[in-house]
Amino acid sequence: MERFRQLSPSEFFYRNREIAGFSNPARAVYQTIRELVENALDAAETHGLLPEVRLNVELEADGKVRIRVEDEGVGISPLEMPNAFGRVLYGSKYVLRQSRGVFGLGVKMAVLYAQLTTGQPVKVRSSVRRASFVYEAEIAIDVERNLPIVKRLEVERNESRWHGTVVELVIRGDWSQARGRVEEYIKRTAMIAPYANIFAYGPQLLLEFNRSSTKLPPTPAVGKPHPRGVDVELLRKLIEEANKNSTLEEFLTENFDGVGPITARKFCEWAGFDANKKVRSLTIDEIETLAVKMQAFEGWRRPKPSTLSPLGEELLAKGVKEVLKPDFVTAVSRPPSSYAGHPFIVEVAVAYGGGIPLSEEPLLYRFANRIPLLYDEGVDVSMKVVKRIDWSVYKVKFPSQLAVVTHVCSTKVPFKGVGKEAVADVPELESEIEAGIRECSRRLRSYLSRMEKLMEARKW
Amino acid sequence: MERFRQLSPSEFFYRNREIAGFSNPARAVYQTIRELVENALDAAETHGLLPEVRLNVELEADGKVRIRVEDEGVGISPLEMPNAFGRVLYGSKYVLRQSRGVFGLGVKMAVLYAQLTTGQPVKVRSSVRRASFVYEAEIAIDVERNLPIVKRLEVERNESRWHGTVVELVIRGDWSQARGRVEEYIKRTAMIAPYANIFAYGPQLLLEFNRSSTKLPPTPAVGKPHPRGVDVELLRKLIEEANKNSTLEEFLTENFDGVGPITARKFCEWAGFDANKKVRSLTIDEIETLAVKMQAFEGWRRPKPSTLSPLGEELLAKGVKEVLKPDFVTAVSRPPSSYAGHPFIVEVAVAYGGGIPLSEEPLLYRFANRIPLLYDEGVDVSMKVVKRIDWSVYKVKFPSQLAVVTHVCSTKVPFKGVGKEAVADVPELESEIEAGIRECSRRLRSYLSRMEKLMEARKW
Ligand SMILES: Nc1ncnc2c1ncn2[C@@H]1O[C@H](COP(=O)(O)OP(=O)(O)OP(=O)(O)O)[C@@H](O)[C@H]1O
Ligand SMILES: Nc1ncnc2c1ncn2[C@@H]1O[C@H](COP(=O)(O)OP(=O)(O)OP(=O)(O)O)[C@@H](O)[C@H]1O
Ligand SMILES: [Mg+2]
Ligand SMILES: [Mg+2]
Repeated sequence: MERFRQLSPSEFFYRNREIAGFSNPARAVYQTIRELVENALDAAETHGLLPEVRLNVELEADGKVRIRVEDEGVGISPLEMPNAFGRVLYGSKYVLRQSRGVFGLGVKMAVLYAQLTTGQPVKVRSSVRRASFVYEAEIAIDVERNLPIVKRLEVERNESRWHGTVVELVIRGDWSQARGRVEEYIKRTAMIAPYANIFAYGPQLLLEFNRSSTKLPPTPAVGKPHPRGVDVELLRKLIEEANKNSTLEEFLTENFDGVGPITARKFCEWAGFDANKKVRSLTIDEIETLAVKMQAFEGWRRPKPSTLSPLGEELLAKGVKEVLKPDFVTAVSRPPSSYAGHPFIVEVAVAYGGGIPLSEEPLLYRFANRIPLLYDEGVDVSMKVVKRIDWSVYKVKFPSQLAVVTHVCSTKVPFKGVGKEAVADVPELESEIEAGIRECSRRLRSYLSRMEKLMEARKW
Repeated sequence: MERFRQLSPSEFFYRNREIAGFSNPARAVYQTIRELVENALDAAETHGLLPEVRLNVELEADGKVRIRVEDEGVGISPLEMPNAFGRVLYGSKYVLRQSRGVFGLGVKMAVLYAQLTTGQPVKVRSSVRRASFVYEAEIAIDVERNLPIVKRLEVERNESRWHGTVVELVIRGDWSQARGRVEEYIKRTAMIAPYANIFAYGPQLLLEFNRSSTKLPPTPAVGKPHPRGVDVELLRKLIEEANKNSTLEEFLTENFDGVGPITARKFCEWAGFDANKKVRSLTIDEIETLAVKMQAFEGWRRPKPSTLSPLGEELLAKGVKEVLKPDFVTAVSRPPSSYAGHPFIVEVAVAYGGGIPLSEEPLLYRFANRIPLLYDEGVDVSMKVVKRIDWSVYKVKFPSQLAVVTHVCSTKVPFKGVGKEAVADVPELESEIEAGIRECSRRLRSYLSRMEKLMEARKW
């Protein structure tokens, strides 16, 4: 007889941690650092602060690795600390706004990994802006019940008026195998965030990236869902929460991005709905029809890109220049586009020569919401595009010193897994990436032609 | 100010359904069918029953697709039906035993998809063996609270003494784009399960695979964890549940696979623990040391393969022959191995000529726990091995009619994602796959040499 069981989300991700990137002792070190650094950067950028991030790695006796990340970001309230660090699927990034974090899972995976390899809780120290106190807690996770266990909580006066967060954990991991990837990850983070101060110290690791720009990209704003991306469940829930006298027109204008009364009425007319009908009186069949019609209607305004925060061509080119030191670099920030109601912007840079290593294929640097992606390029949409481009058309002959940098920003990057390593080949996204790469490559071709002519002129 | 929120597991997987394979309307049809068919096959095989599985697909008005899967498996009790179909992370396959299902998520993803595209609940009809009644329910999911909503429940007398389950859902999906993949999936399922009756009917779909063998592979047994795979959290929890007078020796022999009193005492001596110490008196530091020592000890017995159910060379070769109709086929079932305490067996078949299409590369058919894997071969361990083999060593010249079939059985297949499409390159697994492929390829080489000689002989 089959024995049934309910798993809590913490049990589920504990048992299936490899799916979140914690697949072996080296990868676990890499993923732990990533989750902490990405949280630290979000904590600054999402709040208009220039990031200050400091990573420290220390090897302890018998294979333990102590990982500490400090930031001067927005900080976290002591009321939220236990759940934010000790309850899986808890977070502040479930809103429609571009950020690195999206799942409410990242730091908890690192806390779980520390707990299962060393039994040690995470140490969190934080103070929010203008706060009089600094709070420090040791937090573990009750895996069966998905609840935080606060093992210690201390408060001290915030004499220096510091704000930010320090997160420290001890895991068992393979630093020697992870070191190279961590270094690459930090370098690429500096490439995509030239306005950030990022320091990384550890055994055979000393990286100091001082910001080369004090210009922070625009802070993304929280947005409303776009009508193109609705589904029956979302509609049903929004209708349930709606005022019981709301008309369909009011419902549409209040809940969706870029829908004004005129567009709402135009839609209702096209879809065959009465704009004045009380939205709470719709049957489930009518809600289903409404969802289908909203997805199909061609008259919606394009999704607002105010929820996004692209780097812009200047910053992207600057970051690539600083880190790769090429002879030539060009960047493009494509116009906003969208898929399934989610706005996105593709940014591409192409760099050539100089400090770029010689290679038989283009060196692809992939980014999504400013996160460097180092694994699984075999199933990534950018790699798919790069592989099918005939580079000879752009005067590139291999082996060559060619680097392609792709950056996808979206309120929902179509990641292939919770480990955030590869981006799925959504058609709208794929065509924007191709357009961006070709646009930059045409400029590269002009540069290479000019260089060719210069070479010939010198012969004479 | 950041607004924090807790997501239920159903909300999480609803929002991130692409990560579970529901990434677009065509893929959703494929994944829905997969989840239902895999459950139907488990329901028979895990209970020593020969599978009878019938898939029906019907297109309805305005883009809806009705999917129905019927089986004559073990059935499901009406007490478990609501949670099994309406509560995410609920299932009967969280035990250490080979099965297709592992996450307690599959059918709920399909139910969620139906709910969000058509608002319609799943219809489940089931009867367990020797039951007097057949139960039929319509179940939806309360997404916010992760609870089932039973919309209808009917009972009728089980006149025909039928046992099994019927699952029916209506989703919005792209059947024309999915059809080809579904057909391939069903064919490959028949290849790996030649003892099953599998019928699939739908628009441009008519497949009837009658079993070519009545020999069912051994039913896997539920096992205990292997000491090699422990972690601090697992030990802490097992110790908490242990009898308060249990000694360390008793604790080890009662909770772990293949640990008898002699091995337990040998381990304690090697690790520097007192075998008679009350296990509940261990401190967290001692538990951590215990975990590290248990992972490192070389004296454990190999994991028992009784939790596995390999096809065996005869059945595998038979299945490949039936479906691919090659001139030559050979199969090998490697001896049991393990990684991180999880036993696994790799089975490989290599087929040549006959009905196999001509191709520039080997055609790779991947399976894990008898599930055909059709996507993401770019990050799959079997593809990684196949790509690095120099096939000319085995007398294969491309283009060629060569098929390689790999089957990984384990209590925990290292899938790269909850969508179960690719297997990660765990070193022990990778080397077994390579050994299996080379073993079969050597036999292929002998065959090709014999054919070569025959050809030459004919010339004379
Ligand atoms: N360094 C930090 N400073 C301020 N807040 C933080 C910091 N680290 C974590 N948090 C808060 O804790 C929450 C949970 O973090 P966690 O990494 O688990 O999830 P996430 O970042 O929201 O999503 P993801 O799983 O994609 O990383 C965050 O949403 C954020 O509100
Ligand atoms: N056709 C069926 N016959 C009998 N039991 C079934 C059937 N389909 C589902 N079940 C039961 O419902 C449970 C939940 O199924 P579900 O597909 O959600 O999870 P799973 O199969 O355990 O794991 P996975 O998410 O990997 O598929 C199963 O564990 C099984 O006990
Ligand atoms: Mg995070
Ligand atoms: Mg299942």
